[in-house]
Amino acid sequence: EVKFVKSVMAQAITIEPETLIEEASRIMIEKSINHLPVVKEGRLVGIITSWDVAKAVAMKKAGGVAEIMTRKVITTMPDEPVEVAARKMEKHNISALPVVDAKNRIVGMVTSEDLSRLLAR
Amino acid sequence: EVKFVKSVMAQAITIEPETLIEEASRIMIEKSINHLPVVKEGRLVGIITSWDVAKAVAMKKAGGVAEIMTRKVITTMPDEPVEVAARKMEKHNISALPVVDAKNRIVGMVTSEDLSRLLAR
Ligand SMILES: C[S@@+](CC[C@H](N)C(=O)[O-])C[C@H]1O[C@@H](n2cnc3c(N)ncnc32)[C@H](O)[C@@H]1O
Ligand SMILES: C[S@@+](CC[C@H](N)C(=O)[O-])C[C@H]1O[C@@H](n2cnc3c(N)ncnc32)[C@H](O)[C@@H]1O
Repeated sequence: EVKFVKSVMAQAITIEPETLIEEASRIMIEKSINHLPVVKEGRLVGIITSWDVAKAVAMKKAGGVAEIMTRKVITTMPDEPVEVAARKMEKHNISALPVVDAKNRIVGMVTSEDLSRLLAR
Repeated sequence: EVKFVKSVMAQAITIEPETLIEEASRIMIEKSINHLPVVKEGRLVGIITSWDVAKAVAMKKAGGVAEIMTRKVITTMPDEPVEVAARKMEKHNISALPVVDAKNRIVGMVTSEDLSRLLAR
């Protein structure tokens, strides 16, 4: 039985480019997550993860997330098979994909934790 | 065909309790990883992840990793089936397991990224 991203994805919690790194960190801790898509006027403009926060700490950087977010975001869609999503994450050495609809609006988030759970049958 | 942890695990990069949070962050960035087991005199005493670094940022904490590491570490062994490792991660909502031998010495690290790659066949 083929599984699709829509059956494993979670709700995405998004932030804005002006959000401070410290505030983004607080949200990750409150929601127990590691990945936050960055959205400006409804459009996906970047992604920041706890790895980026560690990078900011290593480089003694503070300020808004726009300075440290990744701007070229790899995404998936609800009807994509989980194998395709897993292949994208492997290819780019990343651990999450924002899920977007046909109009590129964010409808969810899928992480390598969600996929690894499929093995925990 | 059953897969075991030993066929997917990677080499573990470890740190000591006295390692500074900033130094641990530098190692995560250099090695492109998110999880560091903390070892004292050859024994596993904790684990620190990029999520813990985000927590330190949210709480404006600095200093040695001993202050923010998780001390009760969930582990796995090389001969454990990957489904069992996946179930442990799911149960504790964690994304990595240090791999230990019969004498509790660290022999590797397995992450939810390693398990999600199994789906990318
Ligand atoms: C290259 S990975 C390396 C470490 C580890 N594999 C992980 O995913 O955390 C870390 C970087 O990937 C970026 N990243 C995470 N998800 C992404 C996505 N869907 N598209 C583009 N970049 C992403 C983060 O912003 C971060 O700078
Ligand atoms: C509970 S998870 C929540 C966020 C997300 N699920 C993740 O794994 O990053 C984050 C916490 O799990 C802890 N952790 C990670 N791997 C662990 C392990 N093998 N044993 C015990 N705690 C671990 C980290 O130290 C961190 O405080």
